[in-house]
Amino acid sequence: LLQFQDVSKSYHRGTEEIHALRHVSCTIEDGEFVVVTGPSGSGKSTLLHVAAGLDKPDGGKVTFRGTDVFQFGSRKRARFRRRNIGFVFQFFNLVPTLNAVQNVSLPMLLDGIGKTEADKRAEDLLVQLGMESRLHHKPNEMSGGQMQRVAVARALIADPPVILADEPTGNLDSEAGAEVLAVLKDAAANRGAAVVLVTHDPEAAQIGDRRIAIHDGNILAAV
Amino acid sequence: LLQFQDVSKSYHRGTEEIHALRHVSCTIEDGEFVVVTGPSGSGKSTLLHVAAGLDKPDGGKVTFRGTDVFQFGSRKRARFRRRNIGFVFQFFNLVPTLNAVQNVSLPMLLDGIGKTEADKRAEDLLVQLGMESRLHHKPNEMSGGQMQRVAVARALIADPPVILADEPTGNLDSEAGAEVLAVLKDAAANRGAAVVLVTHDPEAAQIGDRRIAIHDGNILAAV
Ligand SMILES: Nc1ncnc2c1ncn2[C@@H]1O[C@H](COP(=O)(O)OP(=O)(O)OP(=O)(O)O)[C@@H](O)[C@H]1O
Ligand SMILES: Nc1ncnc2c1ncn2[C@@H]1O[C@H](COP(=O)(O)OP(=O)(O)OP(=O)(O)O)[C@@H](O)[C@H]1O
Ligand SMILES: [Mg+2]
Ligand SMILES: [Mg+2]
Repeated sequence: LLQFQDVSKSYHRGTEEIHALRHVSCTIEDGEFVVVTGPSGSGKSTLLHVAAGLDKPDGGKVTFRGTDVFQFGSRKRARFRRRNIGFVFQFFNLVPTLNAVQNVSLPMLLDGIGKTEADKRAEDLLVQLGMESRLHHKPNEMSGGQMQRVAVARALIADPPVILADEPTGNLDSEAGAEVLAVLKDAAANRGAAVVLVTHDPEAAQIGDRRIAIHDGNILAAV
Repeated sequence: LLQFQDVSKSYHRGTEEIHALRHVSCTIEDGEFVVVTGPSGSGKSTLLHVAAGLDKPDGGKVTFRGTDVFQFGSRKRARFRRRNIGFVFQFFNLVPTLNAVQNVSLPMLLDGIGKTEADKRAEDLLVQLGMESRLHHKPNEMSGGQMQRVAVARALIADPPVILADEPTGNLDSEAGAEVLAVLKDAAANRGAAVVLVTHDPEAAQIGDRRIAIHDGNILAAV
């Protein structure tokens, strides 16, 4: 479903070159739940951004169902991303002027789903994540972990075939964290989504089918 | 050193009243390391913001060495905070236009310490936290956990008597997280700082002298 073929990505600062990803190859199938772990700064967020077509690699190819994600221009890539990828950002990227339900329902509205249905599904998901008392709060009226759960719900609402979750439990206690992992696991197990979970939490790392360890831009193991 | 006397804080949204803190009383002494745990949304960040004089309570009193923190106007309170409190924010609050060393040295420069000395201390602290290869990167050239470590270093650099750390390891792997906990523990043990660590990490919760559990704005236990 989603494949990296010898993908490399560097950042340049003056004369310095930082190799964020080095010759990364891996394949993720429908319904698979892959956990990515590695030290802070090792390239995990970069991996997810390249997978989503947000960051262009310097070498190699990223394909989705065989199609090169970066053959499209940025507008077409954005539409591809909206339809196929649910992304839980490490720092959420919520719309500050919208409340929880509005933030979560946005992907469905953009897909042309009616407001009534989109809002209903947004509320159901938020309630599943323990957010029933905060449905109409805006981001600046929420705690860190509440914002994180809104970001998780937004990534899942349109039932995308690929879900990329960047440390989605970093601001959550064990109970709220377990709810997040449950909805991610359910997406893979019951709706056939390919899920890539980046996490520092050793407990969360247990729930995948397979684990990829990344270190200094290199994939060390695909277990 | 730092004392809450029957502190309450509410937010009002239309007719709804959210009790973020309910009649909280506690005392923290010099050199004490207190860990605060509790579910997402239970009031931990609010507790720290009120302790730092950033958020005014609706009831009760916060004192620092016997002085009411909120008797000052906001400008004088800001100066009090800069001199006495090192705050690691849940979402860092770094200056986007400054690099790591510049962000960390800022509190010392504001205190009138010379640039050479401030930069040296900033670098030492950053190296201690594994940041030696990222000293001159700006926030948008760093990973999430790298930004978090810069925020930690900034809170510690001026050796403040009170350190308030809001989930300072949420974006860190276990090794980088252990480095953060070590510098916090050292500040309490060897420099007499009163440290309040808010964390969701059960491992981190072990390192305090005392633990406070908060639930729906109530302090449940001061163990
Ligand atoms: N614009 C940039 N310029 C230079 N270096 C960068 C830039 N953006 C990221 N980096 C570096 O690339 C490396 C990989 O970053 P990435 O955000 O993928 O790490 P990560 O594994 O997600 O870390 P964390 O667990 O801390 O979130 C980091 O070491 C970071 O400093
Ligand atoms: N401006 C606001 N208006 C209404 N409610 C608010 C506002 N700011 C915070 N809250 C609510 O106050 C409660 C306490 O928030 P706080 O940020 O202290 O929680 P927390 O314990 O730090 O949570 P987390 O672990 O998720 O960071 C939350 O339930 C939040 O929704
Ligand atoms: Mg990251
Ligand atoms: Mg918080």
